[in-house]
Amino acid sequence: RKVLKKNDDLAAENRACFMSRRTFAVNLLSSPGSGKTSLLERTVDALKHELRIAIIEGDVQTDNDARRIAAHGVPVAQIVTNGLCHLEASLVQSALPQLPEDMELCVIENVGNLVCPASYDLGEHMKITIVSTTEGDDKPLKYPAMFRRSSVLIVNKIDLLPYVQFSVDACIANAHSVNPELLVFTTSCSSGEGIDAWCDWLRDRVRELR
Amino acid sequence: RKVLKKNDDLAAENRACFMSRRTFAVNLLSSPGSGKTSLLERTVDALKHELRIAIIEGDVQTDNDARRIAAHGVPVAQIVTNGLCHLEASLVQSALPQLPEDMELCVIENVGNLVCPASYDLGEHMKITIVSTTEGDDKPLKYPAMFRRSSVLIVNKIDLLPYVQFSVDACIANAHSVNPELLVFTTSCSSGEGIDAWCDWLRDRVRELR
Ligand SMILES: Nc1nc2c(ncn2[C@@H]2O[C@H](COP(=O)(O)OP(=O)(O)OP(=O)(O)O)[C@@H](O)[C@H]2O)c(=O)[nH]1
Ligand SMILES: Nc1nc2c(ncn2[C@@H]2O[C@H](COP(=O)(O)OP(=O)(O)OP(=O)(O)O)[C@@H](O)[C@H]2O)c(=O)[nH]1
Ligand SMILES: [Mg+2]
Ligand SMILES: [Mg+2]
Ligand SMILES: [Zn+2]
Ligand SMILES: [Zn+2]
Repeated sequence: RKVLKKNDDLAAENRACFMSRRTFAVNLLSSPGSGKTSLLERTVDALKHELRIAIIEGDVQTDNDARRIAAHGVPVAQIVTNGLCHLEASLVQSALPQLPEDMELCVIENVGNLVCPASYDLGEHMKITIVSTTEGDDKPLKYPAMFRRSSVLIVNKIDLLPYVQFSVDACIANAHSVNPELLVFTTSCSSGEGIDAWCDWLRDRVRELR
Repeated sequence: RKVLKKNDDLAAENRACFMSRRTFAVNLLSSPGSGKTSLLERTVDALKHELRIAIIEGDVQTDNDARRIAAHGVPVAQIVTNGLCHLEASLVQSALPQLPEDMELCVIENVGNLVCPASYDLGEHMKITIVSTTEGDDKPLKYPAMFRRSSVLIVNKIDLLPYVQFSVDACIANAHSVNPELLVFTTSCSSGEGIDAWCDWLRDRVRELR
């Protein structure tokens, strides 16, 4: 379709911009409320003293998430889509001038939606999808495109495992049946479990680029 | 837009069909994994001996949810959207012939998505939106259109309240700031708490129509 072609052209421009500045750019995706902002708060706290980080927040309404991130002391730009259920490359392009040119890591938190954001390239290096243990371990099978196009799967809220019907092994097996290359982390943004391993991996990706 | 106009025409046909048969039709909405199918399993078990119930399941991929419902012994039709992130009236219209004409209650479980399903009338009497306590109490503010167009809000997974940062009062206040008319139930599909009150209300709506 013509819409995606135009989007892809702008995404390529964004990507060229990230590459020329050697900024590692990530598109962070999940259902509403899986913990995207919570993971960013933990990640920013762990890495802000050693990496120049900036965040782009995408939401249908409110700037709540940008306020949460700003309180952690890193640059953040809020995109309000006014009803659009996904971010597009043009929205990211218009947000970029609000952020420092020398940022080493740029994470774009997409609109909470497990379907169409998978189809809109924003110019990122990779897509990272979060699934919460409270959503059911069948999500990779029921919403496959997102998992197929992602490089990393984060299973978040593992502190809630004792109280929900969720098998981490089944979820990972389902995800690998859709995308065998998927790298998996398990985390809890409330207890902090698994955050170090995730941050170590992310730091390595940023360092590799520079 | 022309797409929504055509959809609205088909929705009107569906609605006329439901009304002529005096079927109470509900469009059940939420994020992925909030508990739509779990609530339907509980509801069907509670009401199937006194009401003629049929379910329409909408999913991007798999017929997992229809199998879960079928195991409870009521008629169910599965719509697989193959990537479309919401149900449309035409899909519901083509599923209706698979269900008994004398059904008294028809619940349409929509694709898990808090954004665009709000814009597609399926011919239902009302939209019912579920929020899980694990998603955060800010969802009505961040994804307002769904709450504005719904008649009922169900706050599900209240058994998990001791383990999450979620205020039921704040969530309800946020929802009422978007839609003051919203009727609210709180439930747990695992403990069964609140299910009776929800089923009582639903039975009354079906009875009213006949
Ligand atoms: N128990 C527990 N709760 C968590 C965890 N991570 C996030 N939460 C809670 O989950 C809810 C949603 O978290 P957010 O970080 O706002 O989720 P989000 O994906 O950014 O949500 P949207 O941007 O609205 O789509 C909040 O109430 C958080 O406190 C976790 O690891 N464990
Ligand atoms: N603790 C707890 N878990 C629940 C509750 N309701 C549902 N769950 C769990 O939440 C997960 C998702 O439930 P589903 O009923 O499949 O959710 P859904 O909204 O139908 O999901 P999709 O159709 O994939 O969008 C499952 O692991 C359920 O066991 C509840 O009240 N309490
Ligand atoms: Mg967020
Ligand atoms: Mg379901
Ligand atoms: Zn979309
Ligand atoms: Zn859609």
